[in-house]
Amino acid sequence: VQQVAVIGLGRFGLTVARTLAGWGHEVYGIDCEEEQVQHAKDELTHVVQTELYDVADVKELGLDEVDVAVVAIGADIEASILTMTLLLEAGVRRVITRATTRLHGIILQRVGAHDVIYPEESSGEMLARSLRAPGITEHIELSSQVGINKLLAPDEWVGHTLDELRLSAADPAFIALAIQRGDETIAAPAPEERIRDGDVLAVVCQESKLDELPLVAR
Amino acid sequence: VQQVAVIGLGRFGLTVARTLAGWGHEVYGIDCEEEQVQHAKDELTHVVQTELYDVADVKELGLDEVDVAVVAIGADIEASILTMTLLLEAGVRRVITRATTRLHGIILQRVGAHDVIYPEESSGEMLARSLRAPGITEHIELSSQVGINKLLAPDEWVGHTLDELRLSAADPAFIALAIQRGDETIAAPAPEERIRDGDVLAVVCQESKLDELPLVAR
Ligand SMILES: Nc1ncnc2c1ncn2[C@@H]1O[C@H](COP(=O)(O)OP(=O)(O)OP(=O)(O)O)[C@@H](O)[C@H]1O
Ligand SMILES: Nc1ncnc2c1ncn2[C@@H]1O[C@H](COP(=O)(O)OP(=O)(O)OP(=O)(O)O)[C@@H](O)[C@H]1O
Repeated sequence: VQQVAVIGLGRFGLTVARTLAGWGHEVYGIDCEEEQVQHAKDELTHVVQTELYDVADVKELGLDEVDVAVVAIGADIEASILTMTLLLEAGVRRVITRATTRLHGIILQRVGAHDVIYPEESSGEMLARSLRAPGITEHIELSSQVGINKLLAPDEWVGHTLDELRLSAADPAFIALAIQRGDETIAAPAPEERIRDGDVLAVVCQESKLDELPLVAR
Repeated sequence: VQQVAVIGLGRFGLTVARTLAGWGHEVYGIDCEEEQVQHAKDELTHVVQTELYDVADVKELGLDEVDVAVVAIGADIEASILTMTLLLEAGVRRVITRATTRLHGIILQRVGAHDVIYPEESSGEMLARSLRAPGITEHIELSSQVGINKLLAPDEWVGHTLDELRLSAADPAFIALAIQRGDETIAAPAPEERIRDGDVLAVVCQESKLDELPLVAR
């Protein structure tokens, strides 16, 4: 169980906070605005309406003891840098900060953020990736040239074996690593495994060959 | 090659546009603000400074012929709904729209968006997931109970076989589907495969058992 502090409970911060709280982690939410605090109180156990002005404020709230702090303040670049610096000065071992511009992110890294997040850019990349190859809904990057892609089996694949579809290890451009069939997960499926309607596949692909996957958007 | 129109070239929209353009797709960028258009002109081949007021505007720009249009207007909810509706009315076959609030998203879906994106929320979930299990950097959901997680092999695993680490198919809670070793991808690794320093693993896991993965954050 992690102890996590989230400062800034806008859409990004509140989502981080509520998602972690939903998994049983201890989440402390901080926001200077009453409206955000009231909204968050329904979902988080510990929410405080305050602004952090010095290291004493951080320690008073016990925030120096958390495993990780997320500074999710967006528009106010000054407040974001100051808040992050206070948390670092208070000894928080891991501080992750959201940046609004590339320069803002550079400053945060120089000042000592362990990780800088660009929420709009990272969602933009995720959408671009899902548009690139219709049918590919999620993706893991294994290296700059190889990735694992999740896709719903197109109608054209149903009834065919992985071998026939050139998705078995015999053909290294694309290899089906796993098939999710309802509640059943088939790891390392055999070349003679036959695709059924509704199958979800995790396929390792050379990124440059992604467009060759015979996919049709449903 | 896809033809994609992106209306609204803020951080989210411009990222979608430039990422797709970088992969060789034909991207048309539209924004009503000169500053955004100038900024985008360095990166996209076709950028137009305009606001879409009726279906004729859409057709005049040839936007009705694209494969997919992304409405990436954020704060102006009215403009986002109106712009999306014009694209649908002009016959664009797939329109994906960004929403700023849950209600905004509900309206977009009622009006006919094929997909609604919440950039801040989706990045918030991604960060929460990476914080949940330190060391897990990326994730694909196969079902609500099973996922594929990417992780860097912790020091404790180096030198051990997948069997010894209980990551082979003999132990269905966690199965290593692939190992990325530098430029080499090992799909469906054998139980006797020995982990080396720097190995990146894709492991299928029961979501409820995620915290049992013996991970240590590096
Ligand atoms: N100094 C501060 N201390 C604590 N909270 C702050 C401070 N400055 C801003 N906030 C809060 O941070 C939250 C996020 O700030 P932002 O300006 O990005 O708003 P937003 O656009 O609503 O956020 P999001 O994009 O996450 O929805 C807001 O709820 C705001 O009240
Ligand atoms: N009616 C419109 N037609 C075309 N572009 C528009 C229209 N309304 C707003 N835009 C543009 O959409 C872009 C995104 O709008 P938003 O208000 O979300 O700005 P932003 O916060 O900078 O965006 P982001 O969060 O993606 O960085 C802006 O560049 C804006 O100029």
